[in-house]
Amino acid sequence: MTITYSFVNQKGGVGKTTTAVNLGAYLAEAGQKVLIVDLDPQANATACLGVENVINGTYDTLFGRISPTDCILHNPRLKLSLLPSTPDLAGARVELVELPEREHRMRRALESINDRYDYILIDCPPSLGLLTVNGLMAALQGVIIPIQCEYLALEGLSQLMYTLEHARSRLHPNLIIRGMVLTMFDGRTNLARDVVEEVRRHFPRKVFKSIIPRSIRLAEAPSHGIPISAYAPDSSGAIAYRALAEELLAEDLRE
Amino acid sequence: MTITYSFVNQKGGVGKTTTAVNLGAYLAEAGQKVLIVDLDPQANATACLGVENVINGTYDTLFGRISPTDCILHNPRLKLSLLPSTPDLAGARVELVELPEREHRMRRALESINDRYDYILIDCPPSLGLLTVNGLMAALQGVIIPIQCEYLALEGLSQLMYTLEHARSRLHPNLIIRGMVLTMFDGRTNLARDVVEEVRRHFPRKVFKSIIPRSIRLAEAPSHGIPISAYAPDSSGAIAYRALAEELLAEDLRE
Ligand SMILES: Nc1ncnc2c1ncn2[C@@H]1O[C@H](COP(=O)(O)OP(=O)(O)OP(=O)(O)O)[C@@H](O)[C@H]1O
Ligand SMILES: Nc1ncnc2c1ncn2[C@@H]1O[C@H](COP(=O)(O)OP(=O)(O)OP(=O)(O)O)[C@@H](O)[C@H]1O
Ligand SMILES: [Mg+2]
Ligand SMILES: [Mg+2]
Repeated sequence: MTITYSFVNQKGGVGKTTTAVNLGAYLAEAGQKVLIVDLDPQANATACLGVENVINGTYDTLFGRISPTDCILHNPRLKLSLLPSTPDLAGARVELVELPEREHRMRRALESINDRYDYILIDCPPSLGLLTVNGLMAALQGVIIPIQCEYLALEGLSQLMYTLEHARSRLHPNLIIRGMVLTMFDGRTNLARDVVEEVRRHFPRKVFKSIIPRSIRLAEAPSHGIPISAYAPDSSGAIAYRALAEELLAEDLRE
Repeated sequence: MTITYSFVNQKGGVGKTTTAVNLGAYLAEAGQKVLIVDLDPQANATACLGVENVINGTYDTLFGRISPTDCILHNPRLKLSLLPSTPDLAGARVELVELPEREHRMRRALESINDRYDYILIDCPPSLGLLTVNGLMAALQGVIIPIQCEYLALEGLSQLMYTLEHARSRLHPNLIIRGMVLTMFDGRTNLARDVVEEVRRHFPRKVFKSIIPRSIRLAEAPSHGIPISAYAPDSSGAIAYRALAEELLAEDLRE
Protein backbone atom coordinates (compact mmCIF):
# COMPACT_ATOMS: atom_id res chain seq x y z
CA MET A 1 0.00 0.00 0.00
CA THR A 2 1.24 3.44 -0.89
CA ILE A 3 1.71 5.93 1.94
CA THR A 4 1.15 9.57 0.87
CA TYR A 5 2.34 12.47 3.03
CA SER A 6 2.16 16.21 2.26
CA PHE A 7 4.62 18.74 3.64
CA VAL A 8 2.71 21.85 4.65
CA ASN A 9 3.23 25.10 6.48
CA GLN A 10 2.09 28.47 5.20
CA LYS A 11 5.09 30.11 6.92
CA GLY A 12 7.75 30.56 4.31
CA GLY A 13 11.28 29.17 4.37
CA VAL A 14 10.79 26.68 7.23
CA GLY A 15 12.23 23.64 5.42
CA LYS A 16 9.25 22.05 3.61
CA THR A 17 11.19 21.36 0.42
CA THR A 18 14.42 20.43 2.20
CA THR A 19 12.53 17.91 4.36
CA ALA A 20 10.48 16.35 1.54
CA VAL A 21 13.56 15.90 -0.69
CA ASN A 22 16.04 14.66 1.93
CA LEU A 23 13.62 12.47 3.86
CA GLY A 24 12.63 11.03 0.50
CA ALA A 25 16.27 10.36 -0.37
CA TYR A 26 16.86 8.38 2.83
CA LEU A 27 13.61 6.45 2.48
CA ALA A 28 14.86 5.46 -0.99
CA GLU A 29 18.25 4.48 0.45
CA ALA A 30 16.37 2.21 2.85
CA GLY A 31 14.93 0.39 -0.15
CA GLN A 32 11.54 2.12 -0.39
CA LYS A 33 10.14 3.18 -3.79
CA VAL A 34 9.69 6.92 -3.40
CA LEU A 35 7.94 9.52 -5.56
CA ILE A 36 8.37 13.22 -4.79
CA VAL A 37 5.55 15.44 -6.08
CA ASP A 38 6.42 19.12 -6.53
CA LEU A 39 3.19 21.08 -6.02
CA ASP A 40 4.93 24.46 -5.65
CA PRO A 41 5.12 26.86 -8.64
CA GLN A 42 8.59 27.82 -7.38
CA ALA A 43 9.65 24.29 -8.40
CA ASN A 44 12.23 24.12 -5.61
CA ALA A 45 11.95 20.34 -5.11
CA THR A 46 12.51 19.98 -8.86
CA ALA A 47 15.62 22.20 -8.63
CA CYS A 48 16.90 20.26 -5.60
CA LEU A 49 16.96 17.15 -7.76
CA GLY A 50 18.82 18.89 -10.54
CA VAL A 51 15.95 18.83 -13.01
CA GLU A 52 15.63 21.68 -15.50
CA ASN A 53 13.60 22.53 -18.62
CA VAL A 54 10.55 20.51 -17.63
CA ILE A 55 7.86 20.23 -20.32
CA ASN A 56 5.02 18.35 -18.59
CA GLY A 57 4.51 18.25 -14.86
CA THR A 58 2.16 18.57 -11.94
CA TYR A 59 0.19 21.34 -13.65
CA ASP A 60 -0.79 19.09 -16.53
CA THR A 61 -1.84 16.26 -14.23
CA LEU A 62 -4.08 18.57 -12.16
CA PHE A 63 -6.09 19.35 -15.26
CA GLY A 64 -6.12 15.77 -16.46
CA ARG A 65 -4.30 16.65 -19.68
CA ILE A 66 -1.57 14.11 -19.11
CA SER A 67 -1.35 11.14 -16.81
CA PRO A 68 1.28 11.36 -14.08
CA THR A 69 3.01 8.32 -15.59
CA ASP A 70 3.91 10.39 -18.63
CA CYS A 71 5.45 13.20 -16.54
CA ILE A 72 7.30 11.30 -13.85
CA LEU A 73 11.09 11.37 -14.09
CA HIS A 74 13.19 8.65 -12.52
CA ASN A 75 16.77 9.00 -11.28
CA PRO A 76 18.31 5.51 -11.07
CA ARG A 77 21.39 6.70 -9.16
CA LEU A 78 19.34 8.35 -6.40
CA LYS A 79 16.60 5.67 -6.71
CA LEU A 80 14.09 8.56 -6.55
CA SER A 81 11.19 9.50 -8.81
CA LEU A 82 9.88 13.02 -9.30
CA LEU A 83 6.65 14.54 -10.61
CA PRO A 84 8.19 17.90 -11.46
CA SER A 85 6.70 21.37 -11.24
CA THR A 86 6.58 24.06 -13.89
CA PRO A 87 6.00 27.82 -13.51
CA ASP A 88 2.52 27.60 -15.10
CA LEU A 89 1.47 25.97 -11.84
CA ALA A 90 1.28 29.54 -10.52
CA GLY A 91 -1.78 30.05 -12.72
CA ALA A 92 -3.47 26.88 -11.45
CA ARG A 93 -4.58 28.66 -8.32
CA VAL A 94 -7.00 30.77 -10.35
CA GLU A 95 -7.81 28.24 -13.07
CA LEU A 96 -8.81 25.55 -10.57
CA VAL A 97 -11.43 27.76 -8.91
CA GLU A 98 -14.11 27.08 -11.52
CA LEU A 99 -13.45 23.37 -11.91
CA PRO A 100 -15.57 20.65 -10.30
CA GLU A 101 -13.85 18.86 -7.42
CA ARG A 102 -11.23 21.59 -7.50
CA GLU A 103 -9.83 20.52 -4.10
CA HIS A 104 -9.46 16.86 -5.07
CA ARG A 105 -7.68 17.08 -8.42
CA MET A 106 -4.28 16.09 -7.01
CA ARG A 107 -5.71 13.12 -5.14
CA ARG A 108 -7.53 11.91 -8.27
CA ALA A 109 -4.42 12.29 -10.40
CA LEU A 110 -2.37 10.19 -7.99
CA GLU A 111 -4.99 7.44 -7.82
CA SER A 112 -3.89 6.25 -11.26
CA ILE A 113 -0.34 5.52 -10.03
CA ASN A 114 -1.19 4.12 -6.64
CA ASP A 115 0.58 0.94 -5.52
CA ARG A 116 3.57 1.68 -7.73
CA TYR A 117 5.31 3.50 -4.88
CA ASP A 118 5.83 2.80 -1.22
CA TYR A 119 5.91 6.53 -0.40
CA ILE A 120 4.56 9.59 -2.20
CA LEU A 121 5.85 12.86 -0.66
CA ILE A 122 4.12 16.08 -1.76
CA ASP A 123 5.95 19.41 -1.34
CA CYS A 124 3.48 22.31 -0.95
CA PRO A 125 3.92 26.08 -1.46
CA PRO A 126 3.99 28.59 1.44
CA SER A 127 0.30 29.48 1.37
CA LEU A 128 -3.11 28.04 2.23
CA GLY A 129 -4.58 28.44 -1.24
CA LEU A 130 -6.02 25.85 -3.60
CA LEU A 131 -2.68 24.19 -4.39
CA THR A 132 -2.00 23.50 -0.71
CA VAL A 133 -5.61 22.37 -0.21
CA ASN A 134 -5.03 19.90 -3.06
CA GLY A 135 -1.96 18.74 -1.20
CA LEU A 136 -4.00 18.29 1.98
CA MET A 137 -6.68 16.24 0.22
CA ALA A 138 -4.09 14.00 -1.41
CA ALA A 139 -2.31 13.36 1.90
CA LEU A 140 -4.16 10.15 2.65
CA GLN A 141 -1.90 9.16 5.53
CA GLY A 142 -1.48 12.68 6.88
CA VAL A 143 0.54 15.85 6.79
CA ILE A 144 4.09 16.42 7.97
CA ILE A 145 4.65 19.93 9.31
CA PRO A 146 8.22 21.29 9.27
CA ILE A 147 8.62 23.93 12.00
CA GLN A 148 11.61 26.25 11.93
CA CYS A 149 13.03 26.80 15.44
CA GLU A 150 12.33 30.52 15.38
CA TYR A 151 9.72 32.75 16.96
CA LEU A 152 7.77 33.86 13.86
CA ALA A 153 7.43 30.23 12.73
CA LEU A 154 5.76 29.47 16.05
CA GLU A 155 3.27 32.29 15.61
CA GLY A 156 1.88 30.75 12.43
CA LEU A 157 1.13 27.35 13.95
CA SER A 158 -2.25 28.25 15.40
CA GLN A 159 -3.40 29.49 12.01
CA LEU A 160 -2.24 26.28 10.39
CA MET A 161 -4.09 24.20 12.98
CA TYR A 162 -7.23 26.20 12.33
CA THR A 163 -6.92 25.58 8.59
CA LEU A 164 -6.35 21.85 9.07
CA GLU A 165 -9.37 21.63 11.37
CA HIS A 166 -11.45 23.47 8.76
CA ALA A 167 -10.28 21.14 5.96
CA ARG A 168 -11.02 18.11 8.12
CA SER A 169 -14.57 19.18 8.92
CA ARG A 170 -15.47 20.29 5.40
CA LEU A 171 -13.51 18.22 2.94
CA HIS A 172 -11.42 15.37 4.36
CA PRO A 173 -12.65 13.77 7.59
CA ASN A 174 -9.58 11.53 7.86
CA LEU A 175 -7.01 14.31 7.58
CA ILE A 176 -4.43 13.78 10.32
CA ILE A 177 -1.17 15.31 11.42
CA ARG A 178 1.42 12.57 10.86
CA GLY A 179 4.05 14.55 12.71
CA MET A 180 5.98 17.75 13.20
CA VAL A 181 9.65 18.08 12.30
CA LEU A 182 11.71 20.72 14.08
CA THR A 183 14.14 22.26 11.59
CA MET A 184 17.10 24.67 11.50
CA PHE A 185 17.77 24.07 15.18
CA ASP A 186 20.75 26.14 16.36
CA GLY A 187 21.74 24.74 19.75
CA ARG A 188 23.78 27.83 20.59
CA THR A 189 20.68 30.00 20.98
CA ASN A 190 18.06 30.07 23.71
CA LEU A 191 15.48 30.96 21.09
CA ALA A 192 15.75 27.56 19.40
CA ARG A 193 15.55 25.68 22.71
CA ASP A 194 12.53 27.75 23.75
CA VAL A 195 10.74 26.95 20.49
CA VAL A 196 11.45 23.20 20.85
CA GLU A 197 10.07 23.24 24.40
CA GLU A 198 7.02 25.22 23.38
CA VAL A 199 6.15 22.95 20.42
CA ARG A 200 6.70 19.78 22.49
CA ARG A 201 4.43 21.18 25.22
CA HIS A 202 1.60 22.08 22.81
CA PHE A 203 1.80 18.93 20.71
CA PRO A 204 3.24 16.28 23.06
CA ARG A 205 2.77 13.21 20.86
CA LYS A 206 3.18 14.81 17.45
CA VAL A 207 6.82 15.96 17.36
CA PHE A 208 9.35 13.61 15.78
CA LYS A 209 12.30 12.81 18.06
CA SER A 210 14.79 13.64 15.30
CA ILE A 211 15.55 17.36 15.23
CA ILE A 212 17.18 18.79 12.10
CA PRO A 213 20.10 21.12 12.98
CA ARG A 214 20.99 24.23 10.99
CA SER A 215 23.71 23.00 8.64
CA ILE A 216 25.16 24.94 5.73
CA ARG A 217 25.59 21.69 3.77
CA LEU A 218 21.79 21.42 3.53
CA ALA A 219 21.65 24.86 1.92
CA GLU A 220 24.50 24.00 -0.46
CA ALA A 221 23.16 20.65 -1.70
CA PRO A 222 20.40 22.20 -3.91
CA SER A 223 23.00 24.09 -5.95
CA HIS A 224 24.48 20.70 -6.89
CA GLY A 225 21.08 19.25 -7.72
CA ILE A 226 21.42 16.30 -5.34
CA PRO A 227 20.05 15.45 -1.90
CA ILE A 228 22.19 15.63 1.22
CA SER A 229 22.61 11.83 1.21
CA ALA A 230 24.64 12.16 -2.00
CA TYR A 231 26.22 15.59 -1.35
CA ALA A 232 27.48 15.35 2.26
CA PRO A 233 26.38 12.08 3.88
CA ASP A 234 28.50 12.66 7.01
CA SER A 235 27.17 16.16 7.73
CA SER A 236 24.96 16.84 10.76
CA GLY A 237 22.01 17.57 8.47
CA ALA A 238 22.39 14.25 6.66
CA ILE A 239 22.64 12.27 9.88
CA ALA A 240 19.47 13.95 11.17
CA TYR A 241 17.45 13.25 8.03
CA ARG A 242 18.65 9.64 8.03
CA ALA A 243 17.49 9.32 11.64
CA LEU A 244 14.14 10.90 10.72
CA ALA A 245 13.68 8.36 7.91
CA GLU A 246 14.43 5.49 10.30
CA GLU A 247 11.98 6.91 12.85
CA LEU A 248 9.25 7.21 10.22
CA LEU A 249 9.86 3.71 8.84
CA ALA A 250 9.75 2.17 12.31
CA GLU A 251 6.45 3.88 13.12
CA ASP A 252 5.00 3.00 9.69
CA LEU A 253 6.06 -0.61 10.34
CA ARG A 254 8.21 -0.63 7.28
CA GLU A 255 11.58 -1.32 8.75
CA MET B 1 4.71 63.51 -0.75
CA THR B 2 4.26 60.00 0.59
CA ILE B 3 6.62 57.32 -0.71
CA THR B 4 5.05 53.83 -0.79
CA TYR B 5 7.19 50.69 -1.14
CA SER B 6 6.06 47.06 -1.08
CA PHE B 7 8.28 44.22 0.09
CA VAL B 8 7.77 41.27 -2.24
CA ASN B 9 9.24 37.87 -2.98
CA GLN B 10 7.21 34.71 -3.42
CA LYS B 11 10.08 32.68 -1.94
CA GLY B 12 9.30 32.12 1.68
CA GLY B 13 11.39 33.13 4.67
CA VAL B 14 13.78 35.49 2.85
CA GLY B 15 13.37 38.46 5.21
CA LYS B 16 10.42 40.46 3.78
CA THR B 17 8.85 41.11 7.18
CA THR B 18 12.18 41.59 8.97
CA THR B 19 13.23 44.16 6.35
CA ALA B 20 9.93 46.09 6.27
CA VAL B 21 9.77 46.35 10.08
CA ASN B 22 13.43 47.17 10.80
CA LEU B 23 13.98 49.47 7.84
CA GLY B 24 10.77 51.21 8.94
CA ALA B 25 12.08 51.55 12.49
CA TYR B 26 15.27 53.26 11.35
CA LEU B 27 13.43 55.55 8.93
CA ALA B 28 11.30 56.60 11.92
CA GLU B 29 14.44 57.15 14.03
CA ALA B 30 15.67 59.45 11.26
CA GLY B 31 12.57 61.57 11.80
CA GLN B 32 10.37 60.23 9.00
CA LYS B 33 6.67 59.53 9.62
CA VAL B 34 6.36 55.81 8.83
CA LEU B 35 3.34 53.55 8.39
CA ILE B 36 3.83 49.79 8.13
CA VAL B 37 0.99 47.95 6.36
CA ASP B 38 0.70 44.23 7.12
CA LEU B 39 -0.80 42.59 4.04
CA ASP B 40 0.08 39.03 5.09
CA PRO B 41 -2.58 36.80 6.76
CA GLN B 42 0.26 35.42 8.91
CA ALA B 43 0.34 38.88 10.55
CA ASN B 44 4.09 38.61 11.21
CA ALA B 45 4.75 42.36 10.90
CA THR B 46 1.95 42.88 13.43
CA ALA B 47 3.59 40.35 15.79
CA CYS B 48 7.02 41.95 15.30
CA LEU B 49 5.56 45.17 16.72
CA GLY B 50 4.05 43.39 19.70
CA VAL B 51 0.44 43.92 18.63
CA GLU B 52 -2.11 41.24 19.57
CA ASN B 53 -5.89 40.78 19.53
CA VAL B 54 -6.49 43.06 16.56
CA ILE B 55 -10.16 43.77 15.81
CA ASN B 56 -10.03 45.82 12.58
CA GLY B 57 -7.19 45.76 10.12
CA THR B 58 -6.04 45.52 6.53
CA TYR B 59 -8.82 43.08 5.68
CA ASP B 60 -11.52 45.58 6.55
CA THR B 61 -9.87 48.36 4.58
CA LEU B 62 -9.59 46.19 1.44
CA PHE B 63 -13.35 45.79 1.41
CA GLY B 64 -13.98 49.43 2.25
CA ARG B 65 -15.77 48.53 5.48
CA ILE B 66 -13.58 50.75 7.58
CA SER B 67 -11.24 53.56 6.69
CA PRO B 68 -7.55 52.90 7.39
CA THR B 69 -7.57 55.82 9.83
CA ASP B 70 -9.84 53.83 12.11
CA CYS B 71 -7.57 50.77 12.10
CA ILE B 72 -4.12 52.32 12.30
CA LEU B 73 -2.29 51.88 15.58
CA HIS B 74 0.44 54.27 16.62
CA ASN B 75 3.36 53.48 18.93
CA PRO B 76 4.73 56.77 20.28
CA ARG B 77 7.85 55.14 21.76
CA LEU B 78 8.88 53.59 18.45
CA LYS B 79 7.44 56.53 16.48
CA LEU B 80 5.92 53.92 14.15
CA SER B 81 2.36 53.42 12.88
CA LEU B 82 0.89 50.08 11.86
CA LEU B 83 -2.11 48.99 9.80
CA PRO B 84 -2.33 45.53 11.36
CA SER B 85 -3.31 42.23 9.80
CA THR B 86 -5.87 39.73 11.01
CA PRO B 87 -6.25 36.03 10.09
CA ASP B 88 -9.44 36.71 8.08
CA LEU B 89 -7.11 38.26 5.50
CA ALA B 90 -6.50 34.66 4.43
CA GLY B 91 -10.04 34.60 3.05
CA ALA B 92 -9.56 37.84 1.11
CA ARG B 93 -7.70 36.01 -1.62
CA VAL B 94 -10.91 34.28 -2.66
CA GLU B 95 -13.38 37.02 -1.71
CA LEU B 96 -11.54 39.63 -3.77
CA VAL B 97 -11.81 37.63 -6.99
CA GLU B 98 -15.38 38.74 -7.76
CA LEU B 99 -14.95 42.38 -6.79
CA PRO B 100 -14.45 45.21 -9.29
CA GLU B 101 -10.93 46.65 -9.31
CA ARG B 102 -9.85 43.68 -7.25
CA GLU B 103 -6.16 44.39 -7.87
CA HIS B 104 -6.37 48.05 -6.82
CA ARG B 105 -8.25 47.83 -3.51
CA MET B 106 -5.12 48.37 -1.39
CA ARG B 107 -4.01 51.36 -3.44
CA ARG B 108 -7.49 52.93 -3.20
CA ALA B 109 -7.64 52.35 0.55
CA LEU B 110 -4.30 54.08 1.06
CA GLU B 111 -5.29 57.08 -1.07
CA SER B 112 -7.45 58.34 1.80
CA ILE B 113 -4.44 58.64 4.12
CA ASN B 114 -1.92 59.91 1.64
CA ASP B 115 0.31 62.82 2.69
CA ARG B 116 -0.01 61.89 6.35
CA TYR B 117 3.11 59.76 6.15
CA ASP B 118 6.53 60.18 4.64
CA TYR B 119 6.86 56.44 4.06
CA ILE B 120 4.32 53.63 3.74
CA LEU B 121 5.96 50.17 3.79
CA ILE B 122 3.77 47.22 2.76
CA ASP B 123 4.76 43.69 3.87
CA CYS B 124 3.45 41.04 1.44
CA PRO B 125 2.87 37.29 1.88
CA PRO B 126 5.07 34.62 0.21
CA SER B 127 2.94 34.14 -2.88
CA LEU B 128 1.96 35.87 -6.10
CA GLY B 129 -1.76 35.82 -5.47
CA LEU B 130 -4.24 38.68 -5.25
CA LEU B 131 -2.93 40.01 -1.93
CA THR B 132 0.58 40.42 -3.34
CA VAL B 133 -0.83 41.89 -6.56
CA ASN B 134 -2.65 44.45 -4.38
CA GLY B 135 0.69 45.16 -2.77
CA LEU B 136 2.30 45.66 -6.19
CA MET B 137 -0.40 48.07 -7.36
CA ALA B 138 -0.15 50.10 -4.17
CA ALA B 139 3.65 50.39 -4.47
CA LEU B 140 3.61 53.72 -6.24
CA GLN B 141 7.35 54.28 -5.86
CA GLY B 142 8.33 50.68 -6.45
CA VAL B 143 9.02 47.32 -4.88
CA ILE B 144 11.86 46.33 -2.58
CA ILE B 145 12.90 42.71 -3.05
CA PRO B 146 14.66 40.98 -0.13
CA ILE B 147 16.88 38.17 -1.42
CA GLN B 148 18.19 35.56 0.99
CA CYS B 149 21.82 34.66 0.24
CA GLU B 150 21.02 31.04 -0.52
CA TYR B 151 20.70 29.01 -3.70
CA LEU B 152 16.94 28.30 -3.71
CA ALA B 153 16.19 32.00 -3.17
CA LEU B 154 18.16 32.73 -6.34
CA GLU B 155 16.14 30.22 -8.33
CA GLY B 156 12.91 32.09 -7.67
CA LEU B 157 14.13 35.45 -8.95
CA SER B 158 13.42 34.83 -12.62
CA GLN B 159 9.83 33.90 -11.80
CA LEU B 160 9.44 37.06 -9.76
CA MET B 161 10.84 39.17 -12.60
CA TYR B 162 8.39 37.55 -14.99
CA THR B 163 5.48 38.34 -12.65
CA LEU B 164 6.59 41.95 -12.23
CA GLU B 165 6.89 42.35 -16.00
CA HIS B 166 3.41 40.90 -16.42
CA ALA B 167 1.94 43.24 -13.77
CA ARG B 168 3.67 46.21 -15.40
CA SER B 169 2.30 45.47 -18.86
CA ARG B 170 -1.23 44.67 -17.75
CA LEU B 171 -2.02 46.65 -14.63
CA HIS B 172 0.60 49.18 -13.50
CA PRO B 173 2.79 50.72 -16.21
CA ASN B 174 4.92 52.61 -13.68
CA LEU B 175 5.77 49.59 -11.53
CA ILE B 176 9.50 49.70 -10.85
CA ILE B 177 12.02 47.77 -8.80
CA ARG B 178 13.22 50.26 -6.18
CA GLY B 179 15.98 47.92 -5.10
CA MET B 180 17.09 44.49 -3.93
CA VAL B 181 18.30 43.84 -0.39
CA LEU B 182 20.62 40.90 0.21
CA THR B 183 19.68 39.26 3.51
CA MET B 184 20.93 36.57 5.91
CA PHE B 185 24.44 36.88 4.49
CA ASP B 186 26.82 34.47 6.23
CA GLY B 187 30.33 35.55 5.30
CA ARG B 188 31.81 32.22 6.39
CA THR B 189 30.24 30.38 3.44
CA ASN B 190 31.11 30.44 -0.24
CA LEU B 191 27.44 29.96 -1.03
CA ALA B 192 26.53 33.40 0.30
CA ARG B 193 29.40 35.10 -1.56
CA ASP B 194 28.42 33.30 -4.77
CA VAL B 195 24.81 34.48 -4.44
CA VAL B 196 25.88 38.09 -3.85
CA GLU B 197 28.10 37.99 -6.92
CA GLU B 198 25.39 36.41 -9.05
CA VAL B 199 22.70 38.94 -8.03
CA ARG B 200 25.06 41.88 -8.52
CA ARG B 201 25.97 40.58 -11.98
CA HIS B 202 22.34 40.13 -13.10
CA PHE B 203 21.01 43.34 -11.60
CA PRO B 204 24.02 45.70 -11.52
CA ARG B 205 22.27 48.93 -10.54
CA LYS B 206 19.46 47.49 -8.43
CA VAL B 207 21.24 45.97 -5.41
CA PHE B 208 21.51 48.12 -2.29
CA LYS B 209 25.08 48.47 -1.04
CA SER B 210 24.04 47.53 2.52
CA ILE B 211 24.00 43.77 2.99
CA ILE B 212 22.11 42.35 5.97
CA PRO B 213 24.17 39.69 7.80
CA ARG B 214 22.66 36.64 9.45
CA SER B 215 22.29 37.70 13.08
CA ILE B 216 20.43 35.79 15.78
CA ARG B 217 19.37 39.08 17.39
CA LEU B 218 17.15 39.76 14.35
CA ALA B 219 15.36 36.46 14.92
CA GLU B 220 15.00 37.15 18.65
CA ALA B 221 13.59 40.69 18.40
CA PRO B 222 10.10 39.56 17.20
CA SER B 223 9.59 37.52 20.38
CA HIS B 224 9.96 40.79 22.33
CA GLY B 225 7.58 42.64 20.01
CA ILE B 226 10.07 45.40 19.18
CA PRO B 227 12.30 46.19 16.19
CA ILE B 228 16.05 45.61 16.28
CA SER B 229 16.65 49.35 16.86
CA ALA B 230 15.04 48.98 20.29
CA TYR B 231 16.06 45.38 21.05
CA ALA B 232 19.78 45.27 20.16
CA PRO B 233 20.88 48.54 18.53
CA ASP B 234 24.60 47.56 18.58
CA SER B 235 24.12 44.18 16.87
CA SER B 236 25.39 43.55 13.32
CA GLY B 237 21.80 43.29 12.05
CA ALA B 238 20.83 46.64 13.56
CA ILE B 239 23.89 48.39 12.12
CA ALA B 240 23.08 46.98 8.66
CA TYR B 241 19.43 48.08 8.73
CA ARG B 242 20.46 51.54 9.93
CA ALA B 243 22.89 51.77 7.01
CA LEU B 244 20.14 50.61 4.62
CA ALA B 245 17.81 53.33 5.92
CA GLU B 246 20.51 55.96 5.40
CA GLU B 247 21.18 54.67 1.88
CA LEU B 248 17.47 54.80 1.02
CA LEU B 249 17.01 58.28 2.48
CA ALA B 250 20.01 59.63 0.59
CA GLU B 251 18.73 58.22 -2.72
CA ASP B 252 15.18 59.44 -2.02
CA LEU B 253 16.69 62.89 -1.31
CA ARG B 254 15.28 62.88 2.18
CA GLU B 255 18.41 63.16 4.24
N1 LIG C 1 18.48 22.57 8.42
C1 LIG C 1 18.89 23.52 7.56
N2 LIG C 1 20.06 24.14 7.77
C2 LIG C 1 20.46 25.14 6.94
N3 LIG C 1 19.75 25.59 5.88
C3 LIG C 1 18.58 25.01 5.64
C4 LIG C 1 18.07 23.95 6.44
N4 LIG C 1 16.87 23.56 5.93
C5 LIG C 1 16.64 24.35 4.87
N5 LIG C 1 17.67 25.21 4.67
C6 LIG C 1 17.77 26.29 3.66
O1 LIG C 1 16.86 27.30 4.09
C7 LIG C 1 16.12 27.80 2.97
C8 LIG C 1 14.64 27.50 3.20
O2 LIG C 1 14.39 26.10 3.16
P1 LIG C 1 13.28 25.48 2.19
O3 LIG C 1 13.34 26.16 0.87
O4 LIG C 1 13.38 24.02 2.23
O5 LIG C 1 11.97 25.94 2.97
P2 LIG C 1 10.47 25.91 2.43
O6 LIG C 1 9.59 25.89 3.62
O7 LIG C 1 10.33 24.84 1.44
O8 LIG C 1 10.38 27.36 1.69
P3 LIG C 1 9.10 27.90 0.86
O9 LIG C 1 8.17 28.40 1.93
O10 LIG C 1 9.66 29.01 0.00
O11 LIG C 1 8.58 26.75 0.08
C9 LIG C 1 16.69 27.11 1.75
O12 LIG C 1 17.66 27.97 1.20
C10 LIG C 1 17.34 25.84 2.28
O13 LIG C 1 18.41 25.43 1.51
N1 LIG D 1 19.33 38.68 8.85
C1 LIG D 1 18.73 37.75 9.59
N2 LIG D 1 19.47 37.00 10.45
C2 LIG D 1 18.89 36.01 11.18
N3 LIG D 1 17.58 35.71 11.13
C3 LIG D 1 16.80 36.42 10.31
C4 LIG D 1 17.30 37.48 9.50
N4 LIG D 1 16.27 38.00 8.79
C5 LIG D 1 15.18 37.30 9.13
N5 LIG D 1 15.47 36.37 10.06
C6 LIG D 1 14.59 35.36 10.64
O1 LIG D 1 14.34 34.42 9.59
C7 LIG D 1 12.96 34.07 9.55
C8 LIG D 1 12.38 34.49 8.21
O2 LIG D 1 12.36 35.91 8.10
P1 LIG D 1 11.00 36.69 7.74
O3 LIG D 1 9.87 36.09 8.47
O4 LIG D 1 11.27 38.14 7.89
O5 LIG D 1 10.92 36.32 6.19
P2 LIG D 1 9.66 36.54 5.24
O6 LIG D 1 10.18 36.59 3.87
O7 LIG D 1 8.86 37.68 5.72
O8 LIG D 1 8.85 35.17 5.48
P3 LIG D 1 7.42 34.81 4.84
O9 LIG D 1 7.75 34.35 3.45
O10 LIG D 1 6.87 33.69 5.71
O11 LIG D 1 6.59 36.05 4.88
C9 LIG D 1 12.31 34.74 10.73
O12 LIG D 1 12.29 33.83 11.81
C10 LIG D 1 13.24 35.92 11.04
O13 LIG D 1 13.21 36.26 12.40
MG1 LIG E 1 9.56 24.98 -0.54
MG1 LIG F 1 6.78 37.70 6.13
